[in-house]
Amino acid sequence: MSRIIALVNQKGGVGKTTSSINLAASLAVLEKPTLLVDIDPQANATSGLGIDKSSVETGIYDVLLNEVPINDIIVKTQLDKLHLAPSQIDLAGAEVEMVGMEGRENLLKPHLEALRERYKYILIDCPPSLGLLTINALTAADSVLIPIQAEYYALEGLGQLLNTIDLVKNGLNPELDIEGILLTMFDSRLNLAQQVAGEIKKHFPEKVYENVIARSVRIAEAPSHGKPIILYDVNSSGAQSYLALAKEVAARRGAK
Amino acid sequence: MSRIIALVNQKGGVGKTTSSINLAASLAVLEKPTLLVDIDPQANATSGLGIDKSSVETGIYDVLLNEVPINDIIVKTQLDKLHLAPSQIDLAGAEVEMVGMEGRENLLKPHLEALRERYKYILIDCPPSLGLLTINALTAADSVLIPIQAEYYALEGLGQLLNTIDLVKNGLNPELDIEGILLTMFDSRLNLAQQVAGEIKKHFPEKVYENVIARSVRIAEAPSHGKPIILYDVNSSGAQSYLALAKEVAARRGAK
Ligand SMILES: Nc1ncnc2c1ncn2[C@@H]1O[C@H](COP(=O)(O)OP(=O)(O)OP(=O)(O)O)[C@@H](O)[C@H]1O
Ligand SMILES: Nc1ncnc2c1ncn2[C@@H]1O[C@H](COP(=O)(O)OP(=O)(O)OP(=O)(O)O)[C@@H](O)[C@H]1O
Ligand SMILES: [Mg+2]
Ligand SMILES: [Mg+2]
Repeated sequence: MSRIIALVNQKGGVGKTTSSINLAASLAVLEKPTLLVDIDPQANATSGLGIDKSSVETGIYDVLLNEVPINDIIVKTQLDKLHLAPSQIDLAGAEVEMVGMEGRENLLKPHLEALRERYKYILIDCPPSLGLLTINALTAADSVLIPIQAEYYALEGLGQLLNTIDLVKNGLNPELDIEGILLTMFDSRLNLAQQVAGEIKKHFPEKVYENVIARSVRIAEAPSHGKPIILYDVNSSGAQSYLALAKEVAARRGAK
Repeated sequence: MSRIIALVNQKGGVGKTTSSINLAASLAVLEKPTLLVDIDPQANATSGLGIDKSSVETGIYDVLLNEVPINDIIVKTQLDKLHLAPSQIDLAGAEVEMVGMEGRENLLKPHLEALRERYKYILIDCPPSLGLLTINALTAADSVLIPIQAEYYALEGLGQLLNTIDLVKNGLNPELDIEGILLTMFDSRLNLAQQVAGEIKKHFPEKVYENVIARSVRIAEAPSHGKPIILYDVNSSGAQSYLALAKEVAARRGAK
């Protein structure tokens, strides 16, 4: 009775972490027990929720490479229904270590399968690459949520990302599906944004979420206070947009 | 008589590609023969200069892994003094292949050393990670230019980046130093931007460039026309800022 969703886009700076934190926080506020798994060596989702990444002694690196059960690393956050599996700096060297390992793409999946009873949603924040960490997330996930900026390079990378999702679907994870495409940092006054958004909607009509996240400095300020936007400024347009997105995600499909 | 500069930041979307293209183009306009090397599997610097990445038969992947001389892949651009060593999609699998190779960090350096007589500047656009492709760039470079957005996560990642630069300096490339720190997508009306910029200037007073690149949609539009900003809209503030930056980079030090 849970859904595992990976937030993936190899293009950098498109709002993966911001969407992971704020969608997870909004689902928690809607009373759905949610776990956020941070598998980005930058550990931005960890610090964005107010946890000091240098103080994380055992984290996702130990789960993937030292067989520590994920239960042992899960921490609470300021929201009762939101838990976090934090990243740590050691993760930066993980991909090189994983290359030679047996079943290197399946290191994360067994840990998340064991948590399905406990969480309604498990979100995975991925690094800006299609390397082994992201492949582990795609193998463990039921579906992929693709945050994307309405700009040229982000649009250009979409093809490569969809190819990789297909590869994983045809091999490691036949269940994998696209949960949705989320337009982030959207500025409706710009022609460029309108054009690129139009292109994306034309190619993926049913996949693009109704709710678009507009560019708003309050969203960019929140992580410096270690809080999701809904706790930093609940009346902001950003908080309302992510809350509406959470309702759209929950409504789109019943959990498995 | 040349300078090899790597544009590096593992934080995604901070303006590495945009700065690589537009600094290289501006240096070329100032009559300095310049080569732009694209080692990002996304190949954004390649497409941003109007070259179709799927039509690149031999590219930087072949130079690093198939011993093709870099001369064989260099192409012209719309600017007489600007050449490009293009990336290609195959590069996405390169890091996994490089892990087991002898001298895996030094695959790029010999190729660029052989070009020092031909180019006054060689710029390297890096992917958003500190993996083997970026390590190859840091090993080959004389110095590092760090594009950075004035936002929380970008500031947070600066420590990890400087540690990595130190590691390379202490081992593979003792000559390596920091060319400069470039504030990008800067919006002076935002408190967040002012605060973060203040932090960076406090920690690295001599390294931050006088010239700051303001957020401007013309800069984001230019790559969809396959042109650097100076060819897309020479009168725009973006074109003027990157031209001023090129003059500052050229003035900061005489070439080696
Ligand atoms: N809607 C928004 N409005 C304004 N700023 C935003 C918005 N969404 C994200 N940002 C800011 O844009 C930057 C990039 O976002 P974020 O770090 O979430 O992207 P990412 O895809 O996770 O990046 P990376 O590729 O490095 O992992 C951050 O500084 C973030 O605070
Ligand atoms: N000064 C600017 N004003 C407005 N938009 C900009 C500016 N600089 C860059 N951009 C846009 O911001 C986005 C991110 O920039 P860019 O792709 O150059 O960053 P990057 O660091 O190379 O990203 P990646 O980490 O994916 O390699 C792009 O869509 C680009 O067009
Ligand atoms: Mg992120
Ligand atoms: Mg780039």
